[in-house]
Amino acid sequence: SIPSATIERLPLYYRCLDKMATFEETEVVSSKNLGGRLGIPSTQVRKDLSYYGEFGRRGVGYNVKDLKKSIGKILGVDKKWPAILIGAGNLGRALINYTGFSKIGLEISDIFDNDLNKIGNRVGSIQVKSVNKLEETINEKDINLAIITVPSDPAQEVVDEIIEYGIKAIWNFSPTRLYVPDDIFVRNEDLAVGIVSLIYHLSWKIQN
Amino acid sequence: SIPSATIERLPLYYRCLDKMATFEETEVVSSKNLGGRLGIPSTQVRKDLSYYGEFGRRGVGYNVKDLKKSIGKILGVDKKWPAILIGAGNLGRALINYTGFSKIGLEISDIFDNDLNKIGNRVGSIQVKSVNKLEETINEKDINLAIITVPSDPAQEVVDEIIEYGIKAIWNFSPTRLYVPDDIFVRNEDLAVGIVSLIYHLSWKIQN
Ligand SMILES: NC(=O)c1ccc[n+]([C@@H]2O[C@H](COP(=O)([O-])OP(=O)(O)OC[C@H]3O[C@@H](n4cnc5c(N)ncnc54)[C@H](O)[C@@H]3O)[C@@H](O)[C@H]2O)c1
Ligand SMILES: NC(=O)c1ccc[n+]([C@@H]2O[C@H](COP(=O)([O-])OP(=O)(O)OC[C@H]3O[C@@H](n4cnc5c(N)ncnc54)[C@H](O)[C@@H]3O)[C@@H](O)[C@H]2O)c1
Repeated sequence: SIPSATIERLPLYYRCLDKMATFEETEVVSSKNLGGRLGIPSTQVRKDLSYYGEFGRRGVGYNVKDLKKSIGKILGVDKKWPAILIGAGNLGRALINYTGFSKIGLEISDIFDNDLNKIGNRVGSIQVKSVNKLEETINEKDINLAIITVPSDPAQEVVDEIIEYGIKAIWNFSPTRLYVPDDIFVRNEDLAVGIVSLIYHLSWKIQN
Repeated sequence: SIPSATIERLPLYYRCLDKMATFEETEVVSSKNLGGRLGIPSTQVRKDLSYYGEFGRRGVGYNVKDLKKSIGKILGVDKKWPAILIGAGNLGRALINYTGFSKIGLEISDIFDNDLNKIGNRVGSIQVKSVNKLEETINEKDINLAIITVPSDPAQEVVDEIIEYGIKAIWNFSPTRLYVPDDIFVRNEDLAVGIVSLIYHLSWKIQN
């Protein structure tokens, strides 16, 4: 089985190759050069890619466009991934308006909220729906992916409901641990951990 | 030296103890119970805390309020941390309006942008300033911490400038690798890595 650290480096390789293919004339790149741009040792680059097959030629390097395409296929970002977002608040709106997600195939098709003041409003080009329409939308559009930007208290309840309707993968921004069946993927983004670890280092630096 | 994985678990213990102290009557908690709420083995909880001293009594457990206070002190979240935010766009506005950061002492005091249409507008209770005022603000208010929510292209330039003015720690949301001197702390939040790894797992599940 492939280490999760390897899986998490693939998007970094993909973005770097995408930038090279878009902004530079570079046709071929070595593992040393690709790694150097990301602060990753060249041995690690070769090892990560070896889990997925043979890429490039020894001593020559990798063809930038080919490798980008191969990694894109491995990641699945060459396909379209319709998703729903629940919680049309501050963070939800920022995610909906972000143009960067379309490059990886994420397409937020519907937005849900339980606040009567928000239902019916538009965020970007999408109209906020009531949570009463969750079952109908998930079934009609065969949605597998949900983004959770509700407060932590209702998060578990919301997630239980959408799993019942068929959601298979959850991108969770609420700072709470979600209990889900084994066949459901959950990715937690806990922004507070990032800023607190920064404060921790700054605080220790100042004390010493 | 303390492993970064340990440092990153401390905010999770802190938040869990904070919830217990606020919403429950629980006075004492065992490492097994505290770990159980977070999906962390009790041996790991004890090991993490042992880096920072003796807490609780063997066989009895930890006093919830005392342990929360001790971890808060270790993390530095019992102090106030004034910060500036650069890039008053979608994500910047969501971060500014978030009430959860005040619990950990983060206080965004000033917001900057280079877009004439944004300068002078209010986000929450703060008025957006021109980037021309960065040096003056960082020096006058002795700010150490900056949040970067500009696009990736200008990010390095912005960071070079604020380090020159005395910024010591950077919370970076732009999807690009920042080159900074060794004494500067940088924490990168790369939201794309989270969603792409979710798509990766969903895609492989569907293929098999
Ligand atoms: N904004 C940030 O910068 C930030 C940072 C870190 C973490 N978070 C986390 O992200 C989540 C969203 O934060 P925010 O700042 O956008 O909050 P917010 O209060 O602005 O938005 C939350 C939205 O969820 C909706 N909601 C509440 N209960 C619901 C339910 N049962 N079903 C459907 N919708 C429901 C609310 O009506 C609101 O529109 C929170 O869990 C927060 O802790 C946000
Ligand atoms: N919004 C999201 O959900 C999201 C998700 C992932 C990553 N990001 C990253 O976060 C960053 C912000 O994203 P966003 O969606 O808020 O973008 P945005 O375009 O809405 O906001 C960017 C802001 O930065 C300002 N800016 C540009 N150059 C500047 C400079 N040199 N100095 C000061 N201000 C400058 C712009 O005027 C604008 O207000 C980007 O790097 C983006 O890739 C955002």
